Amino acid sequence: MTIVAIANQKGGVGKTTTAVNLAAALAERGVRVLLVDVDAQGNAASALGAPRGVRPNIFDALLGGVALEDCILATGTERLDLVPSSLDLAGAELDLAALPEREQRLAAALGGVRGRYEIILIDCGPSLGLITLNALTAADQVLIPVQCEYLALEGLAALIDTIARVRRQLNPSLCMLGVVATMYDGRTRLARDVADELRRHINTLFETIIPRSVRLGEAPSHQMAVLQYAPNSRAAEAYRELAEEVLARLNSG
Amino acid sequence: MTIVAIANQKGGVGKTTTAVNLAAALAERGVRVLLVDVDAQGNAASALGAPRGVRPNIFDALLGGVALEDCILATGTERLDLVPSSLDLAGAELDLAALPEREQRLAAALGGVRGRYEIILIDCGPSLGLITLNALTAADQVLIPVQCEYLALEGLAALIDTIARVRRQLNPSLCMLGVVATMYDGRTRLARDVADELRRHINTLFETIIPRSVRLGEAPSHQMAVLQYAPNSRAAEAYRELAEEVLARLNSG
Ligand SMILES: Nc1ncnc2c1ncn2[C@@H]1O[C@H](COP(=O)(O)OP(=O)(O)OP(=O)(O)O)[C@@H](O)[C@H]1O
Ligand SMILES: Nc1ncnc2c1ncn2[C@@H]1O[C@H](COP(=O)(O)OP(=O)(O)OP(=O)(O)O)[C@@H](O)[C@H]1O
Ligand SMILES: [Mg+2]
Ligand SMILES: [Mg+2]
Repeated sequence: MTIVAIANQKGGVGKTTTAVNLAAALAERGVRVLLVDVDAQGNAASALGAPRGVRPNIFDALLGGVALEDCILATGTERLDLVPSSLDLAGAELDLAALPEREQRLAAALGGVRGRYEIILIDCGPSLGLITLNALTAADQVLIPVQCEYLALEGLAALIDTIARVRRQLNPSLCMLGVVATMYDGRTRLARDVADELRRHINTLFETIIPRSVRLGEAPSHQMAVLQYAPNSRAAEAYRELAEEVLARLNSG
Repeated sequence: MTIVAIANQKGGVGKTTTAVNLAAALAERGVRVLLVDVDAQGNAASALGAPRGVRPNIFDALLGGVALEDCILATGTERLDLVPSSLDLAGAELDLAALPEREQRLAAALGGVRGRYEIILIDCGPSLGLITLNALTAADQVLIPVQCEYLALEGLAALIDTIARVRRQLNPSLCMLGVVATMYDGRTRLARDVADELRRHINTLFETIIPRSVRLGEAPSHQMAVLQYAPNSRAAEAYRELAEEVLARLNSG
């Protein structure tokens, strides 16, 4: 079983969209997947048609002594389950900070479900605080979505430094699964320039590029992944391609 | 003098873009403006052509005992100054939490510059943690950018609740300046539906809608506000209109 954290402190780059649609594409291909939402906004639940604001949730598993397997919800997608987030996470950094082994809480919680899923994806919020550190400490791999925008390039170096620091101090087995370019609009010179820049500097960049597509914005309002909402769209195809590349990288070791 | 916090915990909705271009539009109109960046990513500096990573910065003013006026940088725009952010802010929540009156640190720091500027804008990061609470406690008004996307609507109720809580517990004079719709692409039904939804439910919605425009993505790579980079663009016009509406609301009390 592999745990993949989907992280980037820059906001709105497509972390949740990638977590939800990659999870759905892997499940469609026969993989048993668990999606864990550690972002207080809890967008993953609504994007998958799961109820929002339910208990127990990830907050109860991290701080309330509830077993993580008791927080698992089924989704509208076969072979894809979800551990929902909680608004209470917004204040959880301070609670977590006071605990021993505060960075290891999620890794310990996930220990209980290791046998039930082949891949666990963790959707992180736009932060490099203690909750994202928990995700990076629990993970075997990190997937970084990067929007094809100039400002999104700026934070990438700081993020890669943080991942290296986590590998040195908290999780020696953490690897970089790769960087995926998102919201690519080939009609704009800006997106082409940013994609070129990524190809020049990032050696783990995925071949698959996720196009800017209104289908990805519409799918959450229909409470389903784009693979169900618009199965023949370029966006759905792109996430299926990404799933193939992810599996190839995970299987090649 | 008025302090306006630009906040929304949803990532990538146009907080920095609005902070930078509204500040530039107000300065163009003759208003003396200070932009304070409290987001660890520090995107405001590069979007305005100010150097990144300088000291002293907002971290030194909040936690290092440095006077805020000693952290002020000039920008490429006349009548617009900047207090730059710091990567160290990413870990500052835990340091701040241990201090007395931890939510009032920014309000106290801004006390020293009250007479020098007519408007102070605070660019917040994608969070509702202690640093954003500092901004909401220091502010007289809150401006909320909302992307015309379904997922961006979800967090709005939680944000408005948080603002009401801050008004009750920390800052009785905090008012809602308004909500501004951003990244509006009129060709998509999604954006039209979201804008309709905002008009129906948000009575402080600005008339001005910021269109989706690649000029706004390009301007930061040229280290200037869109008002200088593409002064006759729809995007520049929209931020000038927003500045007029903001001034009208501030002056009508
Ligand atoms: N390729 C795409 N094309 C068009 N829209 C997209 C694409 N990917 C994501 N979106 C939309 O852009 C917005 C931001 O995406 P998303 O919420 O997945 O980003 P995020 O990184 O998870 O944000 P946050 O930092 O708030 O957690 C959402 O409204 C989503 O529907
Ligand atoms: N109206 C617009 N049209 C097109 N692109 C835009 C628009 N507004 C902002 N952008 C671009 O979208 C991206 C997100 O905007 P921005 O960084 O201002 O959002 P933010 O809310 O400050 O993000 P964060 O949550 O990370 O602080 C940036 O690359 C910016 O250049
Ligand atoms: Mg998200
Ligand atoms: Mg920002």
